[in-house]
Amino acid sequence: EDVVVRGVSLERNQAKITICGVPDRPGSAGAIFAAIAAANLSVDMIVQNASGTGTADLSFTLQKDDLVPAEIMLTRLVPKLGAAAMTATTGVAKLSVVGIGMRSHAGVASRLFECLGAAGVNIQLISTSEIKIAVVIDETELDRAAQATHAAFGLAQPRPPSNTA
Amino acid sequence: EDVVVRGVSLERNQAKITICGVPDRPGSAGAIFAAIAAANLSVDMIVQNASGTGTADLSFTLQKDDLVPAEIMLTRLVPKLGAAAMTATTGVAKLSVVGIGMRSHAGVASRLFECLGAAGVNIQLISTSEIKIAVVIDETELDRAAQATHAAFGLAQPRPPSNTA
Ligand SMILES: C[C@@H](O)[C@H](N)C(=O)O
Ligand SMILES: C[C@@H](O)[C@H](N)C(=O)O
Repeated sequence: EDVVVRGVSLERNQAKITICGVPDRPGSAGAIFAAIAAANLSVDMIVQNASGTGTADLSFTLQKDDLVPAEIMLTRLVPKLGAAAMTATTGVAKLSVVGIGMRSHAGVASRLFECLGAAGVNIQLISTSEIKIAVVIDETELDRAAQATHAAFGLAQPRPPSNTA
Repeated sequence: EDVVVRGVSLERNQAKITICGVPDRPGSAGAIFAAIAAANLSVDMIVQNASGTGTADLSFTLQKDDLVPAEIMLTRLVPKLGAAAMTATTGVAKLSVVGIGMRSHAGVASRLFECLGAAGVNIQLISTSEIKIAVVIDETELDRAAQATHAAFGLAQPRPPSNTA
């Protein structure tokens, strides 16, 4: 099917938590998210990659204001789970390319990733669905990344951020 | 906003490639996907997690039939990129919970991950968007995972796979 990229969406003020070395056995991800849900935290992207060593790293993004309560709660949970460590960072942002028919096209992914690489923007997290490719990058690089992405997909350049950004 | 889970979708016959130790600098992901797009491979989920060691693992899923051409092409690329290794596996499947208002609810994620844990299903990859939470699991566990998920979200049990599954 033809890919139609409709636009680029930007989300500032994000934070990221990565739990490294989560034991790769049934139930670990459930235990982490049961604690997050019980603390009533609103989570956006959840990304987990398998690794060959019997452990997996699991990351998620949340609003900057929710970072401290999440960190406090997870600091207690991580040792109980047998996970290795947790890192929490603010100053990240999410950039997403939204379209239809994304799923079967590595072309959209390559165009996005290559334009970010050429603009010197480092990709920290990647997550995709049928209608969207989302990356987490450093917030200081967001405007540069947005300009490069609009240009790469032939979209009208975004207006400079106004006070309402 | 209220979360409404509309259904569970299952995709069999998937394969997974993980490239470990990709140098975590601008352009690496672009180089990988430029090669994938040039080989005209159709990719589904793309998942990358950041790691603190200056490298990142990047995984993607594709149709089982595309695995061998992808492996051949990436075997040549991985050393040029300075990545550590590549693993390719068939026999995986994707299970997704689809709904609206997913984004702000760790509750949906925790319910899905906990029910899979209780059913003894190990989660290999996780990727989310506003409308969907997708996990990659072993294909032999798909029917058990689907039953547990339908029960956890109060959805009518799937009919046993017919010949057209
Ligand atoms: C790492 C974590 O996802 C684990 N594999 C689980 O199934 O819960
Ligand atoms: C690992 C890879 O994503 C790298 N950080 C890049 O930006 O291309």
